[in-house]
Amino acid sequence: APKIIAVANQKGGVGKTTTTINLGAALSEMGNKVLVVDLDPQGNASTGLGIELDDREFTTYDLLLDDVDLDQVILKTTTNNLSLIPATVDLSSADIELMANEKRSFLLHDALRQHAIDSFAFDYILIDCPPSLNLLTVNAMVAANSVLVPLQSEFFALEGLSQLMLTIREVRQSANPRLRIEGVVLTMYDKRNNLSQQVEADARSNLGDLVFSSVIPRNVRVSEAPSYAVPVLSYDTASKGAEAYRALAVELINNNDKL
Amino acid sequence: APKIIAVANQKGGVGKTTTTINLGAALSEMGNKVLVVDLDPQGNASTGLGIELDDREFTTYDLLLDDVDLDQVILKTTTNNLSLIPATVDLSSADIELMANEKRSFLLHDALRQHAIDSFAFDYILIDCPPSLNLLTVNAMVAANSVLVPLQSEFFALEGLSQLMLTIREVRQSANPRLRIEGVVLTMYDKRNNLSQQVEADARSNLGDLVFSSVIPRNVRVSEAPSYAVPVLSYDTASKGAEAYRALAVELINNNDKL
Ligand SMILES: Nc1ncnc2c1ncn2[C@@H]1O[C@H](COP(=O)(O)OP(=O)(O)OP(=O)(O)O)[C@@H](O)[C@H]1O
Ligand SMILES: Nc1ncnc2c1ncn2[C@@H]1O[C@H](COP(=O)(O)OP(=O)(O)OP(=O)(O)O)[C@@H](O)[C@H]1O
Ligand SMILES: [Mg+2]
Ligand SMILES: [Mg+2]
Repeated sequence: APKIIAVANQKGGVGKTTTTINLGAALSEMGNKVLVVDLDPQGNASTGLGIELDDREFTTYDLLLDDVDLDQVILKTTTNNLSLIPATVDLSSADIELMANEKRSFLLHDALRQHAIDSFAFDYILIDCPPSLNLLTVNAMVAANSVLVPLQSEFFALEGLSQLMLTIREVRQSANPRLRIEGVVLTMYDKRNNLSQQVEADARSNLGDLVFSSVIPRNVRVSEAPSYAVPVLSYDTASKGAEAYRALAVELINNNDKL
Repeated sequence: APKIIAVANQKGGVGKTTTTINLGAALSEMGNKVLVVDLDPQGNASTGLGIELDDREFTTYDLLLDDVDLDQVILKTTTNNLSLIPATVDLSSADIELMANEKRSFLLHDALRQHAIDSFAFDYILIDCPPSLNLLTVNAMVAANSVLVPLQSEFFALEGLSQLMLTIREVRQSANPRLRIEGVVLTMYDKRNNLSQQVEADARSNLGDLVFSSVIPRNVRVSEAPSYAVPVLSYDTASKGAEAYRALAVELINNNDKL
């Protein structure tokens, strides 16, 4: 069965989408079959992987409502071994519409465990979460084996971490007992900047081994890649950003081998 | 009556909180009496203005439920003429709890128009919105005279703009006929970076005069200020960030004089 990882942090703009796309690309470059699930109504992961709005006929919203076959909603991207379930703004009404549904927190969990998914033989499923701890993010945490937390190397980013860890514990106690923390990855790190160093020191002293040793530097090539609709690994393969995401993928795999 | 401005954009990390705090500080430095309403469960505006978690006995959540006197919930900050209604994570349950309330979209509108607010003689009320188009952001848009949109000079930031403009139009048609767009302000602008220039060119060609001529540069002093619990205008008064927010305040006032 594939390993399912929710990429989550309610703080906005910390690199959730960027990490989902590029970690996914790094894992797929190593030969793993990877599925990205875009669970954000903004649809940034879909855009960043080159799926135009017109090509998003079936989306994660349909998947949650169990209204669609997997072959219709799982799309190939231009990156080898990397597939996507796209999102549109329809997803933003899911919160309200699914509120009355008894199984509302398990919809994604069930959708990703239907027999039909076995034929795709995915090794990893990465779920890009919206910047909130709403029903969509809870669905991701219930569906996932672990949560990967991008942490921007900025002051406000540390503030939300304790709330996020509380939510993970609540989901573990109420719906998904085996939910682990895959790790916390520092993003947009600028080694010339005191603030980055301070945030790193704080994170490592508070969270210890939960913090990946791999750190993602602030790198303009990373933020340019989405406008070319490809991961930075193909946009500029030798860039510091691409190298950092490859190192993160290797570290993630090694951590899981040890389990 | 005070001018009420909602600072909103569902894209995360674009500078909503930073703009609310520092535009507020710039307006108050000119002698205006300013109130910041923290409408984000993350409580970043409260932290950035130096209100510790323990001092947030009454919050925006209580204000929405009409459970509190204004003198209890409006706090002075260390910045002269700048007051705050703080937020805690309690606010994140407002979405679900207020769903059944008939007047759910008008709660903030009514709270900010009660007679008791006249004695504070505010000139401006700035509302810091969470990164979503949920009930909290709708409350801000119903309560406001206008919406100020921070636009990060990055590719993904442009993508959400059309959805945001749609939501503003919907609120104007359903609940607040006089809601205007105060303007779109480019944030974290790096003039050495093609991407910033491209985003600026796109924004100005699509949105014309809606885009402020004042642009907020990426400036490390801006991101350091919150860790000292003060606006950048007091943390480093001569910094490019402080100067840019002063220019934005002047431009905003001039635009309103012309109306
Ligand atoms: N390492 C990096 N170097 C430079 N820019 C980066 C880096 N990582 C992300 N960015 C840019 O920062 C912005 C925020 O990143 P991203 O959109 O991935 O964050 P997010 O957490 O998914 O945001 P949201 O909360 O809106 O979903 C984007 O414009 C992205 O291109
Ligand atoms: N002009 C700037 N120069 C440098 N850093 C900035 C600037 N503006 C904002 N930042 C930093 O960028 C990060 C995101 O800004 P901020 O938190 O204000 O965005 P936001 O839109 O309020 O985020 P959220 O969507 O989570 O509410 C913060 O760490 C902030 O300090
Ligand atoms: Mg995202
Ligand atoms: Mg904010």
